[in-house]
Amino acid sequence: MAKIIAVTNQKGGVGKTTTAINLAAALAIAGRTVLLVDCDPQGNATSGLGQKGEHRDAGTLYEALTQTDTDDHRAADDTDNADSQPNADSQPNAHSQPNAHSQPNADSQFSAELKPNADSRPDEQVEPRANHYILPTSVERLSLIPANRELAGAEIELISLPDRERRLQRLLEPLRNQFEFIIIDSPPSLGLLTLNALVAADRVLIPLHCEYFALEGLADLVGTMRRVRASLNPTLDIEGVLLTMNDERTNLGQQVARDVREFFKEKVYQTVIPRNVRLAEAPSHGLPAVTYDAKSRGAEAYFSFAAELLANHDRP
Amino acid sequence: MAKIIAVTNQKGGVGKTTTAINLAAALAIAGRTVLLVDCDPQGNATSGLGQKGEHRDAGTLYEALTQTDTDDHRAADDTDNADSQPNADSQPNAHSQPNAHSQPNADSQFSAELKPNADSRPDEQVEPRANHYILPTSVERLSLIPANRELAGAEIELISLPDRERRLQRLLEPLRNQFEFIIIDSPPSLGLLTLNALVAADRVLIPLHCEYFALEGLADLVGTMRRVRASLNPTLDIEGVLLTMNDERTNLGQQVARDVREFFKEKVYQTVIPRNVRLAEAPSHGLPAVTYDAKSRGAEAYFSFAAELLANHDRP
Ligand SMILES: Nc1ncnc2c1ncn2[C@@H]1O[C@H](COP(=O)(O)OP(=O)(O)OP(=O)(O)O)[C@@H](O)[C@H]1O
Ligand SMILES: Nc1ncnc2c1ncn2[C@@H]1O[C@H](COP(=O)(O)OP(=O)(O)OP(=O)(O)O)[C@@H](O)[C@H]1O
Ligand SMILES: [Mg+2]
Ligand SMILES: [Mg+2]
Repeated sequence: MAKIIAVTNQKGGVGKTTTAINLAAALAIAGRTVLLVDCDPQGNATSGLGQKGEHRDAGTLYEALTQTDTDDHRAADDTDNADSQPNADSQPNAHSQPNAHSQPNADSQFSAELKPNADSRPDEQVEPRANHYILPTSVERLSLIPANRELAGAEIELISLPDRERRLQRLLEPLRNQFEFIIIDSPPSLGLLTLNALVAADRVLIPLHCEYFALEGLADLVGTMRRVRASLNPTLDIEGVLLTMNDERTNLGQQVARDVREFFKEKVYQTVIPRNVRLAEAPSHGLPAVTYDAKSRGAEAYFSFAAELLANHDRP
Repeated sequence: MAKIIAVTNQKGGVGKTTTAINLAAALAIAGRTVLLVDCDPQGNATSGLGQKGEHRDAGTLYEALTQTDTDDHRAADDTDNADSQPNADSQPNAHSQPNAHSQPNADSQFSAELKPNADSRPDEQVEPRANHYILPTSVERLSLIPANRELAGAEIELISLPDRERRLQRLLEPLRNQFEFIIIDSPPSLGLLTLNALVAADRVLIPLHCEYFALEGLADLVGTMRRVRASLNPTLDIEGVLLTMNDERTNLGQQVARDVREFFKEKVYQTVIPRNVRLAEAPSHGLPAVTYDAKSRGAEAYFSFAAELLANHDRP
């Protein structure tokens, strides 16, 4: 059963995408199967993994969230057609193609005896529709649902759709038995996309820049989480608070860190991510820092953070 | 005639608010009358000027954008009542009260002969309704229209209102003869609030962090500006690109800066804002860095940036 973690903080530039990419990659390197969902119209998680502009025939997260189920049958038919699979050369690492490992054998999708009710679409119940949107990445066991600018349109279109806050939850639920972790990168706002991430998630990971504006925004974030828990997702809880881009030389950094540990207590990870230029350079090479420069201080901090998160996760 | 400048970049954490606050304050210190409009539900420009939680009876930018004109008459009646003016003790610098300098003399507002049509509200045409939302700040000649969390609701409510992209433009146009500069701080997204800022503005100031994700977002921002120019605001143009939090020691910073100067040419300011902790500390004291620590490298960089902007502005 996958754990779904939303990486969320409406304050801009606190390291949400950097954390989502490097945590997902570090967990995959540690042997877990991971899906990263880019839920930000900026598409930084997509380009940070070298997949800018890439997507399956069914489309990006925009189509996945805005199409109704009937639309999806049309999409499902297209992508089952072999030559519309993502072109093998454009995939950095073809053998990590999720279809090869996590997809049930193609024949079994269409065998009628599995389905008592013959006229219902056989592929409807075996193959979660989200699979039509999943791309492989250059990291083994790490898959991605990409996003691009069009996702900004979803904020407006979702408003008039039924169950507008549950669209992402409905998309990801059926994937729980295919991945051990599903990580969602949120945009810098508390709009409908972030709301969808908070409803779909079991836990929220809060990257925090130790500065005044970032600290100020926490009250709004915690308030929003409380409202989501009350009405849409009763089991939502904080996975943890990760201090990022920490500049321990400054008083401000130390003072804010002290305030945060006082408020969130043991939820604040021991691992603190230092400011390290390799973390900022890695995205321009389309790679997570943990593979771009595994020995850098930034990458090592994300490895130790992933180990800390796994220790909490695996503890009975 | 005021120049209206939107400080915009959908990439989070690039220094929009820090630039909006310190430019507005530096221009005010240089003798210009300035209004800062906080158009971000995070309300960082409001708290960065020590006005967190403060607003006039009429409310914050949320009410200013979502109320229709008839609602405003009710608001206008309330705020003309003396004891609902902001409490003098809570104003750090009472004599910068915008009412004292920029308001027409109170008697002339109600003199009937100015208005040929007696039954129309006299205050409707002389006193711009935006005045009911304006707060003074601790910096002389600098006024503020505050924002808070409620502004996030406007993104959804504005969708169903007529002329949803022009609400901010309609609010600010009548203020042009009261201020020399109107500076708008935008949120980290390309939603309706940023759209309103781009429609209301004459010019766009783009703070840019010299890193990969920030560079990537520029194409989306320029694309959005082109669409706004084509359909809603034909004279919109770039005021300039300001390189912020620059770490000239890293290759990444130098490489991105070179790319940006190649693309935007003379639009990139000579002044580059260095990373300087005093800029991050100032908001926790409710002051712009240019008054909190005028001799710091960060403050001096914003003074020289303001001088460069004024030189371009005043050039015939
Ligand atoms: N620990 C770090 N050291 C140095 N640079 C970092 C670090 N973490 C992130 N960065 C860089 O800082 C910038 C902001 O980080 P990032 O884009 O991950 O934040 P974000 O919260 O996802 O931003 P947004 O709010 O726009 O989604 C990026 O250019 C990133 O490369
Ligand atoms: N030149 C600088 N040196 C050091 N710190 C800075 C500098 N400019 C901004 N900061 C700090 O970096 C953080 C991000 O800056 P700021 O909040 O102004 O960016 P923003 O673009 O307005 O963010 P958002 O996208 O959330 O609105 C803040 O904590 C701010 O205090
Ligand atoms: Mg991001
Ligand atoms: Mg801001």
